[in-house]
Amino acid sequence: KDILQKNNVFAAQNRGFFMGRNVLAINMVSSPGSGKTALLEKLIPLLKEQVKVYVVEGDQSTTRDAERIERTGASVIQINTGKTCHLDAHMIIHAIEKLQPESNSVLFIENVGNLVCPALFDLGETWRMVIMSVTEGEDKPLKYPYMFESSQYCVLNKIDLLPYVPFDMEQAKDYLKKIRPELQIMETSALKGDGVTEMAEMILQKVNN
Amino acid sequence: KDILQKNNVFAAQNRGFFMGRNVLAINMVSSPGSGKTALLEKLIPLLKEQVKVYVVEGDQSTTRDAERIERTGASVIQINTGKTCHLDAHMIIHAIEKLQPESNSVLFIENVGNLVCPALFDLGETWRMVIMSVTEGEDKPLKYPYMFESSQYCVLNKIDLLPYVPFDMEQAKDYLKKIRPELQIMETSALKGDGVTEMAEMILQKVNN
Ligand SMILES: Nc1nc2c(ncn2[C@@H]2O[C@H](COP(=O)(O)OP(=O)(O)OP(=O)(O)O)[C@@H](O)[C@H]2O)c(=O)[nH]1
Ligand SMILES: Nc1nc2c(ncn2[C@@H]2O[C@H](COP(=O)(O)OP(=O)(O)OP(=O)(O)O)[C@@H](O)[C@H]2O)c(=O)[nH]1
Ligand SMILES: [Mg+2]
Ligand SMILES: [Mg+2]
Repeated sequence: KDILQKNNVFAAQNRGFFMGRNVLAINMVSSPGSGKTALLEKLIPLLKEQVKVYVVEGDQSTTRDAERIERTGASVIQINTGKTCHLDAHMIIHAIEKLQPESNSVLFIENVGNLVCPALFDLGETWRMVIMSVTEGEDKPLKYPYMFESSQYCVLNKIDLLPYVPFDMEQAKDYLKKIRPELQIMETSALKGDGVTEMAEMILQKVNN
Repeated sequence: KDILQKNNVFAAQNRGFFMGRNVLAINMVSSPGSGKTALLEKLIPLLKEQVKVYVVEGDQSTTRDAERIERTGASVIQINTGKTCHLDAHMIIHAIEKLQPESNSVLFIENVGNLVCPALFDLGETWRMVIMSVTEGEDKPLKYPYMFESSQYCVLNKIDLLPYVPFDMEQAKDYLKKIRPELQIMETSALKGDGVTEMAEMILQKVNN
């Protein structure tokens, strides 16, 4: 559609800007409440000693997530989308103008909680990372395929709840590989901290290369 | 917008049809994996001895949810929306043609897992019921207000997980009342069965009056 065409032009501009400044731009997508903000709250303290961290927070309403990020010490801006179900590349152009990210930095974009619409909107990111909570069920990759097809990383979060939920980890990974074989899968608990150090190391490695 | 105008005309037609046949039409909305299908799997056996039950299953992809409903013995059809992020009233017109619901029956519409887009699309339902899992966090009503504003019922599901998640039940109910004071709130575990009998009784009471 015409909207997607326009978006792709803005996305290309963002992608060029990030490449020009060697900014690792990570688009974090997931259902509402899968743990995107909680993961950032755990990751940023591990990263900010070694690299400048910026965050673009997308939500329909409130500045709650941006306030949570502020407390970590990262530079953050909040975008409220109102009734719109996703961030788009044009919003990111404005975010870049406000944040003025330095070279060799990391920019997290926490998208609106939505497993459907953000799949269609390229923001110009370097990585797209889909976060899936083990509480959602192993069939989500099959039922919401576009989001998983268009991601390079998948974080399976809330692994501390595995003893209490009927989640089949092996089946989930089979489904993920079926939808996108090259997907890199990580397991985390943003509550307990499992897997977060490894995730930080992976990010730092990319920034430094 | 023009799309919403057209949708409202189709929604009015559905609403009139349901009134004409005294069909209790319940639009179930939630994030992906909050437990809509699991709740239906528990509810339908309790309802179908006393009332005819129909289900419209909406998903981007697969017939998995419709197959789960089939095993309960209810009449069900699956609608695949592809890249579209919500069911709309026109799709429900077609579903009604296929299902031919009898008078004095219950029709569940399980919407696409999405806390954003379905809020804007009236399907002609009698009740809109938003399901929120305690794993998603108590701030969801504030951050996704349109969905909670437009609902009459809110089901807080997965209460069996309360010992293991940082969910503040009282705070959640405060936020819900703040967004929509008239919201009727229920607590359930679709896994263990808590609250399901009460929910079935509430539905039967409405059908029989
Ligand atoms: N048990 C458990 N709870 C978690 C974990 N990570 C996050 N949570 C909880 O899940 C809820 C939602 O976490 P958020 O970080 O707000 O999730 P989100 O994806 O940012 O939510 P939105 O921005 O609204 O889409 C909160 O109550 C968190 O404390 C985890 O690893 N384990
Ligand atoms: N612990 C616990 N798990 C539950 C409960 N209800 C559902 N689940 C699990 O949550 C996962 C998702 O349940 P579904 O019924 O598929 O959720 P849904 O809302 O229909 O998902 P979509 O149709 O994809 O949006 C499954 O693994 C269920 O077994 C509950 O009350 N407690
Ligand atoms: Mg968040
Ligand atoms: Mg379902």
